[in-house]
Amino acid sequence: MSKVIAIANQKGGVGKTTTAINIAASLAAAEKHILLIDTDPQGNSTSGMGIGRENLNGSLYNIYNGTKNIEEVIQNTELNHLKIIPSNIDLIGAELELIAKEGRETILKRAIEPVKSRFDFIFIDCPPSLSLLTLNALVAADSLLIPMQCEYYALEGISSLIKTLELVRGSFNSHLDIEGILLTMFDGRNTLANQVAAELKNHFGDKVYKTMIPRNVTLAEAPSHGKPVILYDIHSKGAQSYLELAKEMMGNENGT
Amino acid sequence: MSKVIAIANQKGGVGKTTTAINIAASLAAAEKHILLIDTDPQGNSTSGMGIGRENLNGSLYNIYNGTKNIEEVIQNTELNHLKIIPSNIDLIGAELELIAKEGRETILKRAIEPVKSRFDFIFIDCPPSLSLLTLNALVAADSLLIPMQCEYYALEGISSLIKTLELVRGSFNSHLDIEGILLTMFDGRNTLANQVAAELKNHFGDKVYKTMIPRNVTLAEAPSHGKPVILYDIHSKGAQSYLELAKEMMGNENGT
Ligand SMILES: Nc1ncnc2c1ncn2[C@@H]1O[C@H](COP(=O)(O)OP(=O)(O)OP(=O)(O)O)[C@@H](O)[C@H]1O
Ligand SMILES: Nc1ncnc2c1ncn2[C@@H]1O[C@H](COP(=O)(O)OP(=O)(O)OP(=O)(O)O)[C@@H](O)[C@H]1O
Ligand SMILES: [Mg+2]
Ligand SMILES: [Mg+2]
Repeated sequence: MSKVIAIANQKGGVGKTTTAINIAASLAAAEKHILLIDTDPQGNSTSGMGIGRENLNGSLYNIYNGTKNIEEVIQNTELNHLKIIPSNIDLIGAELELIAKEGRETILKRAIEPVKSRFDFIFIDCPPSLSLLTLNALVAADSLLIPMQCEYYALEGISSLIKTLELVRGSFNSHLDIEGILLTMFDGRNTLANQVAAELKNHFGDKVYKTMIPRNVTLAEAPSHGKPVILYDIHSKGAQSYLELAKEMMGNENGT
Repeated sequence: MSKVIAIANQKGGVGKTTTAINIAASLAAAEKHILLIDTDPQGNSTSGMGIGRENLNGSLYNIYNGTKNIEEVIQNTELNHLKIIPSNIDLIGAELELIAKEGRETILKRAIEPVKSRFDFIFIDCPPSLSLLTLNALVAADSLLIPMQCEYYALEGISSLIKTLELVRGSFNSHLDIEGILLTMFDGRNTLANQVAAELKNHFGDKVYKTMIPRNVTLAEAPSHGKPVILYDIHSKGAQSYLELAKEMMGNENGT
């Protein structure tokens, strides 16, 4: 059973990378075979996992410009069950080069095909835009995990994300669905956060994960040590909440 | 004396829109003539100023596709001295349409020219990417204001922003300089924040504003009322810190 999940939201700074790294690591700790693909030219998933962005042997850019195959760019991480396809600023070049390319929307989907069965989950960390890189991730994905900060601008942006999802479903990927909406940096003492959370649950029902990720400084500290939070401080609220999310996701997969 | 300032940082969620709206409003309250240009397809500066993104009479997209001139898209706001050029999701179309256009990097610069002398400051709120929309803003700008969250990924990203600034300076806009680096959502109790702040001051010296914007929930609440924070709650720490920043910016202009 292999599932490709795009982690996307065009609103910036809502916890896409933090979620990608930490859900991938938490599931790998539970002995699931995981591939993390960094499709953001910022390369935050890459550096957050302790991989230098400068002298990469291979990166996602090589897939887009056809100079390497997927086997050559998959790298190991500190966790046995977690592999990564890193990225760096070169990926910006792919955006412009893709425009005129034949089948530009399905490059990532076709590249993943030969390795998909080896992994239980493949997570794709997306940049904060509805660009061709994000489009490739949505076309390649079985479902979309949407990290949501419970604030006004993030709530405002969700409608255009859903519209994009429907467009992709209509033309490139008929079975694409919402995997779940994850409330991030959640502070229960804050009225605005509670209002936004209520609105999301009202609108999306069960699609909103029961697990909420609290604002927790260890989640912001871990990347400066190049480690997922379960390797940096497993007892922190941040680590515990992502381990809980991993359990919830595995439960959803087994239909429990 | 008229200055065009781009507010840009490709890292998402660092406070670009919050800074654009609130510095524009604070300077307008000090009777400076201000134009705020929203060049992010998310349209957060537009809705944060209480302007509906759906039925716009005119928007920045009209400038990029040549269907209206700048006079037709400048709108009033609740503050007399603050005008805005709004945006919405249509602007995404401009990104793709610009690729093949002659002089695609200087469209915004040429559009602003006829009205520049009417304003003391023109602020451009940029999307979280180094795309053609951001490039147009950097080519049109006299200087770049960089909002910085004091966290690891934001610090990591600043080097590619500076590289982009140097590229633009080299080919399109020789006098483009850093206006200032603004520390946003700053929490002095947090070791990571203090470390990052120290590193920025060490590297950029006087370019780092003395004014720091604290994390303050009224700044996140104000946009849901469609108001800049000085009209929502002028006594809040958020409002006071942007008024202070306005004073510091005016002092810098007068050379004091
Ligand atoms: N639950 C949390 N508690 C505290 N800090 C957090 C939390 N989640 C993320 N952060 C921090 O907030 C910032 C934004 O998170 P992150 O970079 O993961 O968001 P993003 O959506 O990937 O951003 P971008 O849009 O730039 O890709 C980062 O500095 C991160 O370390
Ligand atoms: N000083 C602050 N204190 C508390 N909340 C803040 C502060 N500054 C901004 N925010 C909130 O943090 C979130 C991110 O800020 P904002 O949207 O202004 O960043 P941005 O850089 O414009 O994001 P994007 O990259 O998506 O354009 C928003 O929900 C905003 O209301
Ligand atoms: Mg990210
Ligand atoms: Mg913004």
